[in-house]
This record gives sequence, C-alpha cells and structure tokens, in this order.
Amino acid sequence: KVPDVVVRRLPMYLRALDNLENAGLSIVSSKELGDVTGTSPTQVRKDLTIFGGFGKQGVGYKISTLKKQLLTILKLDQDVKIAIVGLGRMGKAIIHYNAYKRDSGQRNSGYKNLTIEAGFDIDEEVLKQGPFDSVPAYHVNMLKDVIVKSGIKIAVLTVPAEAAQKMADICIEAGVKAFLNFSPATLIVPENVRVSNADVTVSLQSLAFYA
Amino acid sequence: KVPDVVVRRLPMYLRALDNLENAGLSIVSSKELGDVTGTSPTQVRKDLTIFGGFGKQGVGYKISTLKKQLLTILKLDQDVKIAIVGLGRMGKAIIHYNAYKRDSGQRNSGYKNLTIEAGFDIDEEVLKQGPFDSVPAYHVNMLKDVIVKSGIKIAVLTVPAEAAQKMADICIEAGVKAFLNFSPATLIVPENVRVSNADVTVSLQSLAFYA
Ligand SMILES: NC(=O)c1ccc[n+]([C@@H]2O[C@H](COP(=O)([O-])OP(=O)(O)OC[C@H]3O[C@@H](n4cnc5c(N)ncnc54)[C@H](O)[C@@H]3O)[C@@H](O)[C@H]2O)c1
Ligand SMILES: NC(=O)c1ccc[n+]([C@@H]2O[C@H](COP(=O)([O-])OP(=O)(O)OC[C@H]3O[C@@H](n4cnc5c(N)ncnc54)[C@H](O)[C@@H]3O)[C@@H](O)[C@H]2O)c1
Repeated sequence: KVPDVVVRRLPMYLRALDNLENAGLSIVSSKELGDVTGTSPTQVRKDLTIFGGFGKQGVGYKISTLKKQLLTILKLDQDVKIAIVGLGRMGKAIIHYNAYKRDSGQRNSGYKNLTIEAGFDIDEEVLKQGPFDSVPAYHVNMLKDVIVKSGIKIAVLTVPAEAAQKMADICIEAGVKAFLNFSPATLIVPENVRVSNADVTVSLQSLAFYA
Repeated sequence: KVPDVVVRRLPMYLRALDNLENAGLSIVSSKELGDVTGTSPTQVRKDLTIFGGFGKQGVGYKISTLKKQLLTILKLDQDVKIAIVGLGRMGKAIIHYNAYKRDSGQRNSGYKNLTIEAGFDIDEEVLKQGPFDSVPAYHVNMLKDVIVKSGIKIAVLTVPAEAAQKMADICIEAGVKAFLNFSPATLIVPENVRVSNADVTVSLQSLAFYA
C-alpha cells in the first residue's frame, strides 16, 4: 500500500516536469525536482523508488520518460471520468476551470485524460442552465444510472453538508472509488473507497504563518 | 527558515487535535497524530521539535497545551485579516463557506481569528449584491486603501488569469504578505511574499490513482 502523502506528490512532480520541459530541459536531477515541489532530493528518490526508481545515479531523470511513467502510475494514461455532484458556485467554477485548463493548450500532462463527464443537481432552475462548458447537467435522480453507464470512478461533492453522505452512498453503489469532498461533512465510506477533503481554510491557516 | 511542507502540516495537526478533543481525549501520542494526518510518528516529532518539542517521551502531548502552542506558531492567536479579490463563483463560495465554518460552532481552533475583512470586484453588478455574508464588497479601485487601513495581510485571488498579476502587485504595495492564488496565472512576487497555488486538478489527478 502506497502512503497517500506520496500519491499526492506525484501530480506535483508531473506539473514540475511539464514546466521544466516547457523551459526546454530534457534531464532533471532529484535536487531540481525537490526544489520545485518543496521536498528534498532524498524524498524524491524515495518516492520514485516505490515505483521502480527510473533515474540513473549521478545523471538524473529523463523528463519525457519520467512523465510517461508517472502518467501510468496515476492511471492518467487512460480515460478517467469524473462526476460533479452539486452545480452551485463551486461546482460550476470547477467545471469552468477544468475547461480552461484543457483548452488553454498548456503542455499539461494528465489533463487531457481527466474528463468531467457529467454534473448533477436537485434544483430544476439550475438544470435548465445546463450544459455547463459542454458538461451535461442531470437531475440527481439520474446519478446512479449515469455513473454506471459512463463508467465514472471519481466524484466531486459540491453539495451542502446535509446532502453529502447520501450522495456519496449512491455514488459508491454505482461504482465510484474516490471522492473530492468540498462539503464540511465527514463522509463515512468503505475501506476500498478514498476520500480527499478539500478545505480552503487549512490553506489560509498555513498562510497566517507568513502574514 | 521552516520548510513550507512543515508549515502546511500544522493546521492539519490542529484540526486533528480539535477532533480528538471533541471525542473527549486529553492526551495524544505522536502515533495517533501521525495516523489522523497521514504522516508518521517520526515526522510528527520532527515537525514539532522545530518549534520546541512540547511532548514528554512515552507520555505524549497534552492536547490543550499543544493546541495553544500551534495557534501561537501559526499566529492564529491574533487577528488575521484576509481580502478576497474577485467576487465571482469561487470568491463568493469561499466567503459563504468561511461564514458557515465560523457560525457552525464546531470546536475549530484557528477559525475565530481568521477574518475575511473585505471583498473586491471590478463589476458594478456584482458590487450591488454586496455585502456577502456580512463581508463588505468594494470596487477594485479601493483595494490599496482598504488593505492599508484594515491591516489585511493575506489575499485570496479568485480573478481571471489576466487580472491576477496586477491585483497581486497592488496588494503587495499595500502590505499583503501571503496569497492563496486560485487563478491559473503564475504570480511573480518578491522573496518575502509567500504564494500558495490552489489547484483542484492536482487533487483530482492524485485521486485517479485510486479510481
Ligand atoms: N472545502 C472548502 O474549502 C469549501 C469552499 C467553498 C465551499 N465549500 C462547500 O462546498 C459546497 C458547495 O458550496 P457552494 O458555494 O457551491 O454552494 P451553493 O449553494 O452555491 O451550491 C450547492 C448546490 O448543490 C445543490 N444541491 C443541494 N442538494 C443537492 C443534492 N442532494 N444533490 C445534488 N445537488 C444538490 C443545490 O441545488 C446547489 O446548486 C458547500 O457544502 C460548501 O460548504 C467548501
Ligand atoms: N485553482 C483551482 O482549482 C480553480 C478552481 C476554480 C476556478 N479557478 C480560477 O479561479 C478564478 C475565478 O473563477 P470563477 O469561477 O469564480 O470565475 P468568475 O468569472 O465567476 O469570477 C471572476 C470574478 O472576478 C471579477 N474580476 C475580473 N477582473 C477583476 C479585477 N481586475 N479585479 C477584481 N475582480 C475582477 C469578475 O467581475 C468576476 O466577478 C479563475 O481564474 C478560475 O480559473 C481555479
């Protein structure tokens, strides 16, 4: 079992490799990779050794090869389908941002296979405004059907706290394996389901240190 | 200089201590603290030693004391004032969430001193809808004046990419020391200013691993 703190660093390495490649580099050292992601060269080597190492002692890592390997480890070399549950401010902002990132043509690995497949809401007024940046909007009654039919594996919960657990239960029944939970509710899920809790306040609290 | 990855863990320890205190505990071990925050007991001890240690070998940490010490380290025992620049979907969602967290009475250390002091936008239609959850909405022309007068030290940037750098420059001139940047723009700031880039796609990419 790979520690989650390691898994969370992998997309940061991917982002850093994109930026370095954009700057014209083709080889990177664990020191450089550590610097741009706020970790140490030892941490970088330790993380990558879990998946097979990849670099040559003293030479560093070939950027294009390491990128491909990270995409495979993160399963971003296949299509990953996402549902947005709750099409209020946060839900629509995330859909719009994802469309911006995809269309902006930046050399961003891992974006093109991350697809927001469908959005869900309970409010007819909201549903009438859909689709949002070509993401179709369905009533929450369709949640199970659409998730099963489309093979959606990740759900973003941007619903009020009182609706979050129920929506999560339906998603799990339909085959969702991982959640990005924005609601303040603490989700209760089976062992094999992963929950990542987003919390802007935690980021603000760490910034207070620098204020 | 404390590594930023350590600073980012401190609010997570604080959150975990709140939850443990809510559950009626008064002492916690570095193992328990490591488990709830996804790090190791050794990492917990290493992090806290940077600031003076606090625990007793074999006994653990007194929750109420450690909480106070973390609040002091993060400067959350004083009033920390925040500006939200851009009152669109993200800006308003963050203001509303912060009000929910503050008013929900959950024993959440570090919330009560984290105050969203003011919001700013360029669109008169948006400004007419203010204040938002009692946060006053000002035109961006007032950004410098209000930041200086209120002593705001942190700014959340929820503006489009093309406006982000200019807004950051004005904030820095007015005394802001740290940014939570939601815009896709990469900010260029002086050495003594801290930028934390929020990116929902990085969280989604790490969740693909579990899908
Ligand atoms: N974690 C964070 O940092 C953070 C930041 C901002 C907001 N939030 C949280 O994100 C959530 C959304 O915030 P928002 O500002 O977008 O709220 P919002 O009120 O604008 O949107 C909520 C949407 O959910 C819909 N909804 C309600 N019940 C539903 C259900 N059972 N199924 C599907 N849709 C349902 C509503 O119709 C509405 O469109 C809230 O829980 C809020 O507390 C978290
Ligand atoms: N990092 C992430 O994960 C993430 C997620 C969602 C959105 N975003 C980004 O956050 C930003 C806001 O997204 P949104 O969905 O709220 O957009 P939005 O269009 O709903 O809101 C933008 C607001 O900024 C205002 N604005 C424009 N120029 C301004 C200026 N110079 N000064 C002050 N206000 C100004 C607009 O009037 C509008 O109210 C965008 O840059 C978007 O790409 C990032």
